[in-house]
Amino acid sequence: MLEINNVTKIYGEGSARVVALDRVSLKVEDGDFIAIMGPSGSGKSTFLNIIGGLDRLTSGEVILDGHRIDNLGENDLVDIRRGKIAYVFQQYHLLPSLTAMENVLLPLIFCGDGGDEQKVETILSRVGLGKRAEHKPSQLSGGEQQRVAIARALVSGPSLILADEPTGNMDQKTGNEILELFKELNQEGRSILMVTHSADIARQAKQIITLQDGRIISKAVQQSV
Amino acid sequence: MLEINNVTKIYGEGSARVVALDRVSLKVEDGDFIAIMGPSGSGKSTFLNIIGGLDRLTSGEVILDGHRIDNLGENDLVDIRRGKIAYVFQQYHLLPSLTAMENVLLPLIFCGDGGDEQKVETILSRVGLGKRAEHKPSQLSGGEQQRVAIARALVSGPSLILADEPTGNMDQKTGNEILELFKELNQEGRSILMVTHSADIARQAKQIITLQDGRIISKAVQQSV
Ligand SMILES: Nc1ncnc2c1ncn2[C@@H]1O[C@H](COP(=O)(O)OP(=O)(O)OP(=O)(O)O)[C@@H](O)[C@H]1O
Ligand SMILES: Nc1ncnc2c1ncn2[C@@H]1O[C@H](COP(=O)(O)OP(=O)(O)OP(=O)(O)O)[C@@H](O)[C@H]1O
Ligand SMILES: [Mg+2]
Ligand SMILES: [Mg+2]
Repeated sequence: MLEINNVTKIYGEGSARVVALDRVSLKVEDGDFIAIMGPSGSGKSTFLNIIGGLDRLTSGEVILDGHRIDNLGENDLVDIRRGKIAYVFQQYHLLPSLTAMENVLLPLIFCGDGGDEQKVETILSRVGLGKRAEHKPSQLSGGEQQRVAIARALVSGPSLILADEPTGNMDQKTGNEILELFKELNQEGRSILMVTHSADIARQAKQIITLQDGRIISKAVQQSV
Repeated sequence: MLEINNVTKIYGEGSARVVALDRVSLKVEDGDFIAIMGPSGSGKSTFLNIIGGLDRLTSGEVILDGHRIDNLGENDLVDIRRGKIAYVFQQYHLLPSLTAMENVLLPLIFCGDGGDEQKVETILSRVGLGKRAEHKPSQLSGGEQQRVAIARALVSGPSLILADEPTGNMDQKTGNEILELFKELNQEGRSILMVTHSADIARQAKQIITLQDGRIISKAVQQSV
């Protein structure tokens, strides 16, 4: 469903030049669940940002369901991604003047699904925020904000979910509940690319990819135990 | 050096009322290294925010070196805290238009220490950002931004360090290097209150406090093994 071919991303020039990704290639099939690990600064967020269309690659291609999506204009990119790819950011990017309910409703309104508040209440409960629907981001803990971002990504039923450290700001128990939710979505057939620093979380995915200095240095497929 | 006596913090009213802290008490001695754990939403950030003067308690007292600091006006609070308490925030709060070097220099300039760039370069190297001094926050990874925030907190040599999930956005190896840095500072006599979701990191502190629903539900002192 998704092909990343020989993607390189270079920031800056001269002494400030950073090769954030170095000829990275990966094929993602329908229903894949891939964990991405690697040291701080190894290129994980850059990798997801380029797939999700938030950043432009320097060379290489990204192909989603047969369409090249790395070289599109803004508007086309939104059309092709809409309803297909959803993103949980490392910095949440919640709108500070909107409540949790409104932040999660936003993609539904953009995708023309209307304002289905019942659906939003259900997913807010599933991420443990049933009582926080009316809170704004400044009235939520770090982990709670992260869960609003996750609910927002999931509410429009995307076929590919890009999650950048979705459980980074939570205790183990809440993190495990969120992981269970991702596994259910995966079992429904959605593909998941999840950056995580937690080996516990990574080993529950179907594959683990490790980045270092912008390169993929290992790919491991989980065997049944 | 620090006494937190029966502190309660209530947000909101009516159906939106949240008891974020419920009669929490803790004594911190010079040279203590206390890890604070607990589920998402249990009050950890609120606890640090009140000690650090970023938030007002509803009832109770906070006493630093014999002075009450919970009931001060803004200016007095800055004086008493200046040079004594430093804070690593859960959301970093870096200034987006300044480089890493400038962000770390700020407290030195505020504390009247002048712009000691050599000192800043040393501490940026100690947190693994030697090559990133000229990058702005948007040009840094999540873990790198967190390390700038840590460097900034440490550069003015505070006697009490409040750290809210300082290694939350990093891989294990980088997180361990940061923890080693905190241990060195603690061995120099500085007190550390560190919120963490990682049991591995918590067990390396001298004490572990656990919060749940705004209350301290356990205190454990590490024994030598
Ligand atoms: N806009 C930019 N300009 C210059 N360099 C950048 C920019 N954005 C990122 N970088 C650099 O590219 C490298 C990869 O960054 P990236 O955010 O992908 O890392 P990461 O693997 O997500 O790290 P973390 O685990 O800390 O979140 C980093 O070393 C960073 O300093
Ligand atoms: N300004 C506010 N108004 C209303 N409720 C708030 C406000 N700030 C925090 N809360 C609530 O207080 C509780 C404690 O929040 P706090 O940020 O201290 O949790 P935490 O333990 O740091 O969680 P995390 O591990 O997710 O960072 C949360 O349930 C949160 O929803
Ligand atoms: Mg990142
Ligand atoms: Mg918090």
